[in-house]
Amino acid sequence: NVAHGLAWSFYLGYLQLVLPRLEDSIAAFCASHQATRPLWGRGSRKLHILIPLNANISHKLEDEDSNICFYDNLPNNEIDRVGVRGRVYKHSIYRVHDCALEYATPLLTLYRMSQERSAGFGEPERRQQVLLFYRTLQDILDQSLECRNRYKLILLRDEREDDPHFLSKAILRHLEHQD
Amino acid sequence: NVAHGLAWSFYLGYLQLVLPRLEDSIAAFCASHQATRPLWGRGSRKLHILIPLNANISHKLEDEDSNICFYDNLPNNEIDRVGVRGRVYKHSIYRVHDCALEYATPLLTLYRMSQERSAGFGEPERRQQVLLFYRTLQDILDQSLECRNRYKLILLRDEREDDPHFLSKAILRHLEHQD
Ligand SMILES: Nc1nc(=O)c2ncn([C@@H]3O[C@@H]4COP(=O)(O)O[C@H]5[C@@H](O)[C@H](n6cnc7c(N)ncnc76)O[C@@H]5COP(=O)(O)O[C@@H]3[C@@H]4O)c2[nH]1
Repeated sequence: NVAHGLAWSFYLGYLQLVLPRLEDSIAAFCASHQATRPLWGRGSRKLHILIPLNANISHKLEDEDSNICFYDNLPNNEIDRVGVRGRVYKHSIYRVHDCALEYATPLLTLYRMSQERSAGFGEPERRQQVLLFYRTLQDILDQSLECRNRYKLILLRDEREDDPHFLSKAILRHLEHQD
Repeated sequence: NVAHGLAWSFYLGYLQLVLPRLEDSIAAFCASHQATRPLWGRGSRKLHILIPLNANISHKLEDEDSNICFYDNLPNNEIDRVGVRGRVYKHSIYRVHDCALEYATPLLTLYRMSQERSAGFGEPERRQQVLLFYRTLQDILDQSLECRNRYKLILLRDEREDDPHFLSKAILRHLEHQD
């Protein structure tokens, strides 16, 4: 099953690399943005990872919900990776409540694979794969000491998607109840 | 199986994005490096992707073989991806024969997964997964019009690994026979 490999790849090739550095990146960001406005009042210093059950993803979050607006990027991380010198890893900060927010990248792969005939699965199996990805990633992260308390997985069920502020409401629910 | 998903993810999340832009990046690189030396005489304008069957990867190619040396990076590509504003994709140029060269990153995932008890496979299955990754990626790329003639997959069998210049020789063999 595809989702198992994608969950491991997302952890080993991304979260395990960037989450231990996130706290320092946010501190550097706050220091350089002090003058413009006191930041991060109620925000959370975790990486908020959106996992829509229907794998429906846009590349600009403000296109999904007008209550979400892009603020700025955290400082870049450059890491030598498999022959690419100084590969760049970056995160974007959004104004919902000041937080680093992005979709889980492998969902885009699952969405695109479900549209390719030769990839081997269609739309009905896709939801199962997204759910399996979410559960496998949760299990992996639960065992990871270096990523503990540095992330928040936000599973988005699509029953209220017709609400134009469905996304910001779901994020705020997570920020307020669990931090 | 894991390799199938990783091959699709490598294509949909990377090769399909960067290969169509590679020709322009190399042209921009040559224009800005004209003064230092006439570049790309015998080199190839494809992305050379190394696929070692034993999934043995280092992050700096000159550590593997002293005949390979890092020259410079191509200009960065910035693309908005799943909420990350201006995600950076870059390639490194090495002096073997002036070419863009990197390992296939998913092999690092396969290597690391084979060391994690809960990931579900060990070293003997890993070789099979690498071979399956290579074959699946070949099939996907064979069908891809936008990536045609823009890449070269270099499968590295490990029988001659004790030769300190095994890697540069394998690359030169590919460059000379197939371009
Ligand atoms: N949001 C986000 N920002 C990042 O910088 C990032 N880097 C990786 N990932 C996701 O983590 C996982 C593991 O990454 P890996 O590099 O092993 O595989 C990557 C890698 O093999 C290749 N690839 C993608 N971007 C690059 C890149 N910039 N340079 C080289 N290879 C790349 O194509 C695979 C799929 O990439 P994405 O489809 O972007 O999702 C990846 C993947 O789900 C990221 N996700």
